[in-house]
Amino acid sequence: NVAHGLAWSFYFGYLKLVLPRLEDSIVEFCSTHTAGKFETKGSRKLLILIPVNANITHKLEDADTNICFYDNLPNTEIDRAGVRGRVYKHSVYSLLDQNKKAHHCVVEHATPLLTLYRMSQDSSAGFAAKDRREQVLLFYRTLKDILERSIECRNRYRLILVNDEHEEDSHFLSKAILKTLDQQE
Amino acid sequence: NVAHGLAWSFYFGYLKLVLPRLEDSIVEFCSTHTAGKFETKGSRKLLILIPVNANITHKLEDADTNICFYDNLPNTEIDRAGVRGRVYKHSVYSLLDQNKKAHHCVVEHATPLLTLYRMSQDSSAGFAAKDRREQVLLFYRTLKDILERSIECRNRYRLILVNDEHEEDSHFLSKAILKTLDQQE
Ligand SMILES: Nc1nc(=O)c2ncn([C@@H]3O[C@@H]4COP(=O)(O)O[C@H]5[C@@H](O)[C@H](n6cnc7c(N)ncnc76)O[C@@H]5COP(=O)(O)O[C@@H]3[C@@H]4O)c2[nH]1
Repeated sequence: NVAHGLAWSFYFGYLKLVLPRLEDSIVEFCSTHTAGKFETKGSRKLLILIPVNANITHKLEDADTNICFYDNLPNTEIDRAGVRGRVYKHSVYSLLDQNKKAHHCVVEHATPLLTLYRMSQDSSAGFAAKDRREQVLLFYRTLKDILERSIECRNRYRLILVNDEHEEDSHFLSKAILKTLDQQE
Repeated sequence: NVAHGLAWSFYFGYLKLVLPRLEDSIVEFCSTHTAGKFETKGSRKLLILIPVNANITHKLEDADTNICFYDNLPNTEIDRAGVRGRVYKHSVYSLLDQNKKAHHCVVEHATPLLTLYRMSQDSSAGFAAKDRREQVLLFYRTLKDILERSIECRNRYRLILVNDEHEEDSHFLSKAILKTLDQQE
């Protein structure tokens, strides 16, 4: 079950390292970005998008014109497995709601889904396209369990399962993200 | 089989992206590092260390005093899954051989082994410590097959399986790496 290992990899190789540093990163970002108010509906969490069809865009604004790249949080550098000062960063996006009001958030796709997608296209990987949706849901459930039990990660993230049934709505992604931000107030 | 998915992830999420750019990266490095000669025994490949006990050090010099960090290759920035300009880089090390002559190489551990190691320590991951060695060897074999069939990666890497039987030799890691460099002449 590929999704199981990829969820653990995402935790040990990334979320466990970066989530404890997120708060400080946002504080530093706010101190250097005084031009505009960093309006995040009170959210200082990493929003992690999990599209059920594993269809991941590299630039979120390509998926929805109500999403604009704003800036990157400051880099974190960590020595990892022989790579000196490997860089970890997150991107901040500005989202327009239905009233054209802008909100900022730290959001990205769950990168391991790219591997699931590519494996389903390569016949030698032993992973069929029809299994993909099931594997994405397994990834989501496994990751959810791991993170709920993790002291380092607790309350520092939101997992957003993105359904593909609404794709005819060209703003369904920004709406899905904003809905999640509203849910935590 | 966790190792199977991690090998594919290492390929699609890293090696397939960075290996085609390695040559240019080294050329740029040599043009900015004219003080000392970049002596690599003719190797312009990424050396990937795979320790069978999955015991990965974050700084290679901690494993062997004949290994010194030299400098990093220039950064590569790629937009990935919503992270704008995600940074990929490699570290260059200087290795002393038995005659105290220095050789440079671009070397790092296979990062997914960290996940295998951590999973074997976490009882909820469903992966026992006694399975680790077998999973590392499966990772190695799977990765070897994928890379041999990859046009993007061919001839741009060397996989170095590092046995743990020689750990009483404090210079076994530098010797294992140098032996690999010699083998390609
Ligand atoms: N040596 C090395 N240098 C790198 O820059 C690098 N980037 C990825 N990898 C390894 O390749 C494979 C595929 O990467 P992917 O991005 O799909 O998953 C990654 C990704 O989802 C997430 N992650 C890790 N680093 C970052 C990062 N800097 N930004 C965003 N996500 C990250 O956490 C997963 C596991 O990471 P690692 O456990 O470090 O090993 C990865 C993985 O085995 C790297 N290995």
